[in-house]
Amino acid sequence: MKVIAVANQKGGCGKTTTTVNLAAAFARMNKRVLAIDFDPQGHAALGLGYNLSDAGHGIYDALTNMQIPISRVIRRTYIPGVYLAPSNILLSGVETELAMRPSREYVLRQLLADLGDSYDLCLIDCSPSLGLLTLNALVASDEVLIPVQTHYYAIEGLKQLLETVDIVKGRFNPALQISGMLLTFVENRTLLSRDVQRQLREYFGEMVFDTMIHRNVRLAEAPSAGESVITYDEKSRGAREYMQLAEEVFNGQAKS
Amino acid sequence: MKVIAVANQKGGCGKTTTTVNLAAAFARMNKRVLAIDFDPQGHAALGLGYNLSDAGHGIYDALTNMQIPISRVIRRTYIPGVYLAPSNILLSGVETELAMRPSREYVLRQLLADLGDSYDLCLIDCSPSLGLLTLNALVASDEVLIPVQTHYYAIEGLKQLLETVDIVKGRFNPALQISGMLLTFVENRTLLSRDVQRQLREYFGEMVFDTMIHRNVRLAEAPSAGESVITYDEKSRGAREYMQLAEEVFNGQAKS
Ligand SMILES: Nc1ncnc2c1ncn2[C@@H]1O[C@H](COP(=O)(O)OP(=O)(O)OP(=O)(O)O)[C@@H](O)[C@H]1O
Ligand SMILES: Nc1ncnc2c1ncn2[C@@H]1O[C@H](COP(=O)(O)OP(=O)(O)OP(=O)(O)O)[C@@H](O)[C@H]1O
Ligand SMILES: [Mg+2]
Ligand SMILES: [Mg+2]
Repeated sequence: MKVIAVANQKGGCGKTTTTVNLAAAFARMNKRVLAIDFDPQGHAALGLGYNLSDAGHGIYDALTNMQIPISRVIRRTYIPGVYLAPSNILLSGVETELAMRPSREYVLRQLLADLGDSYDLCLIDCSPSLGLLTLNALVASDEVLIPVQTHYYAIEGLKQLLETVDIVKGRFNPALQISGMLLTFVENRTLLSRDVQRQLREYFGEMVFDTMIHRNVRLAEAPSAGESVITYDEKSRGAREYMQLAEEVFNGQAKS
Repeated sequence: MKVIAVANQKGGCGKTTTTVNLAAAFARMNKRVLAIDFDPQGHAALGLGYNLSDAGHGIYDALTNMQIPISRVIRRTYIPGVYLAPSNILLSGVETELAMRPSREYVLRQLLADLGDSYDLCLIDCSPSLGLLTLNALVASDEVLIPVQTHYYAIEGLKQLLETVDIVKGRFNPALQISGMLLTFVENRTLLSRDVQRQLREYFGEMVFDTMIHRNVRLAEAPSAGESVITYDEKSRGAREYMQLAEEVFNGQAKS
């Protein structure tokens, strides 16, 4: 199972949109995909049509209760081939609960080891922070996919994120690689977006995916129908671009 | 001094953009304004033209070192009337450092008490989370201003945020009120934005500001010049709308 963390501490750069739509696109390629909602907001679950008020265990329970294996919190979604480990609001308190554990960075990694190869891919939607939850996701992953909005503030945080990836690689997970940087909210109409694209490609070169995700209202509409854009509007630009990204991620080498 | 926290755990809804431009708009009304960058990303500092690599103390030092009063970390910005307490990356570790303190929710409130009425207004730019830092901001504030993007995911988190505000009001800061909900990224062109606007006004009524902030590329360009939109492009829609918001916030009653 290839595990990919979708992470960036900058808020609103498209982490959840990427997790949900990439999962649906991989399923179209007949892969079995596990999506883990690692954000207490629970938006990946919503985007996959899951009703947050559903009772039952979530990823929080598997993290904090050794009696509950992760397989018991995984549910089917309406998309054939996509499975979900939902989050809930309790997840926002888990960082203090885990902080005292001896191997607190490896909790998720140990849970995923139980799954063996029951899935082809696992995508982890991270919250907009670099706390212990995101650290757990990076330690558990083979690759990290970094959505980057083509705006000015988005560039500033990348240095810090890459430093964090280096630290994780050095101390906890030597195999961690960067799957790539995904440019999001691209608008060729604005000088700002074109400028930031150019700067990111000049600065990070090969690390930036060829596929870019343009601003497309269909991507923002789909979650209100509890669907991925792939099923909500298959012909939209958003759907085509996430299908293209799935090809690039699955066939490509990690960028670094 | 009226203290307003700009908060919402949803990432990318316009917290920093609102803090920076509202501060500049208040300064135009001849108010003395203190902006506190309470997000380790340091974007409010960037938006106010502050160079993050500047040495010197920041809000982290005042929070963790009793010898350093907040007045020693406050600097002038290029905007007359706007002052800044910058953040730095150390701020991301402060939650664990403060967690063991007996009155850990009141640390910022105690710091601001030292300032008396040296400023008319204080705006606190919060990070996209509901952790101890944001809790400190809510406990230190008279009002909380909530930017809400007119997208589907944005609606979901509001219930949780309002519950958190109620808890803070009940246990730590009975005077805390909601300044209002500010609709951001408004686009009358899209059905989604119009739909979400309607839902928010129906559901939250008076709590929603009359002023709305439309999507406007000038707002995203201004930070790359290290300026607020008020000085970057005074005639832009973004500048006019933030000037209008400043009037509404300053003259209005808090919404609840
Ligand atoms: N390419 C796009 N075009 C238009 N809207 C988009 C696009 N990508 C995402 N969106 C919308 O923009 C908002 C932000 O995206 P999203 O919530 O996926 O970001 P995020 O990084 O997961 O945010 P957070 O930091 O809060 O977790 C959402 O309302 C989403 O529907
Ligand atoms: N009305 C607007 N029109 C166009 N762009 C905007 C608007 N408001 C904010 N932006 C841009 O959208 C991005 C997100 O805004 P901003 O960074 O202020 O949100 P935030 O809530 O502070 O994010 P975070 O959760 O990461 O702190 C920024 O690049 C900003 O320049
Ligand atoms: Mg998200
Ligand atoms: Mg911000």
